[in-house]
Amino acid sequence: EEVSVRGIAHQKNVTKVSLVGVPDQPGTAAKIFAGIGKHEVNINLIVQAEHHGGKNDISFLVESSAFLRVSRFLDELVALVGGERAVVDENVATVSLVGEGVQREPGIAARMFTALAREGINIDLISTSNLMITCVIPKDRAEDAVRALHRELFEKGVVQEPRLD
Amino acid sequence: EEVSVRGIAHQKNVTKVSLVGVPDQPGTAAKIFAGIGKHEVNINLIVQAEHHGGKNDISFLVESSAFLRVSRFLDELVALVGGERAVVDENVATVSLVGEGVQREPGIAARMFTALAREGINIDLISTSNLMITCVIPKDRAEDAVRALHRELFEKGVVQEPRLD
Ligand SMILES: C[C@@H](O)[C@H](N)C(=O)O
Ligand SMILES: C[C@@H](O)[C@H](N)C(=O)O
Repeated sequence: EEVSVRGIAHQKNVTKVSLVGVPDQPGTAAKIFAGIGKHEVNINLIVQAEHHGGKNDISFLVESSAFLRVSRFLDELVALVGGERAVVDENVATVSLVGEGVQREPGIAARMFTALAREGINIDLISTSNLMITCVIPKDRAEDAVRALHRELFEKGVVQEPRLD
Repeated sequence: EEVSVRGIAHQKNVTKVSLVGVPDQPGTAAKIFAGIGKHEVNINLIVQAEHHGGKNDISFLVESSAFLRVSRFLDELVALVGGERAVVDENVATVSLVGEGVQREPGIAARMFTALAREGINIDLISTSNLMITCVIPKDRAEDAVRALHRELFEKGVVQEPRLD
């Protein structure tokens, strides 16, 4: 199938919250997001990767304007699930490649990550779906990242030749 | 805005690979996915969450039929980036809620996670975009998960009242 990148999106008004060392057992994620829901805070991204010995970390992004509210109940949330601590980073932004099937082609993901690496931009979180690849990067690098991705993917042409399989 | 879940998707023919303890510096993710791309393996999901002291883990899902090929170059990939080890889990499946804006409403994420928790299903990975929330769960629980989500979100009605803000 032919994969093409339709666009590059980015968002700077986000703050990252990571609940570190939460128990890796059924119910933990439910309690966290039910707790956040009570405060009517909108979420931009939720990411959880590999567990380590019965514990895991859950990261989420909220709009920066909502972070003050979130910060008021963060300790309570960590205590509720028996986590170790909350880590906050306000210096983050998202940059996303958008297009049907972009995450399937390792070539496209590699080009995205390579374009960021060439600019010396460190990737903090990665989340994908069949429609987009999203990277969380330092906020002060967002414009450089968008420019680098545009150069790599649009100016060099990214519409893949239809595969013959 | 009114958020509604359009559907529930799941996929069982996937295998999880996690590259554990990779250096958290620019270029690591690029090398990994350029390496995978050389072997023409399609990826179903890429997830990376919080780093710990200069190291991070990157997890990805491949179609189970492609895993044999991946397993042949996995050690080389770990060595290429200076990671600690690769962890493989073939007993995984994905279950996803699909609908515009589903990840923004913590209520919907909470209902998804709560429906899984009630069935005693542990969530192994989480990845979201503005179109879907995907959970990686044990493969032998996929049908239970889909049934539980259907009951929670469709039978109880999930179209949210339009917000007045
Ligand atoms: C860590 C958290 O996701 C846990 N595994 C759960 O199912 O809720
Ligand atoms: C861990 C990995 O994502 C690294 N931070 C990178 O930018 O490639």
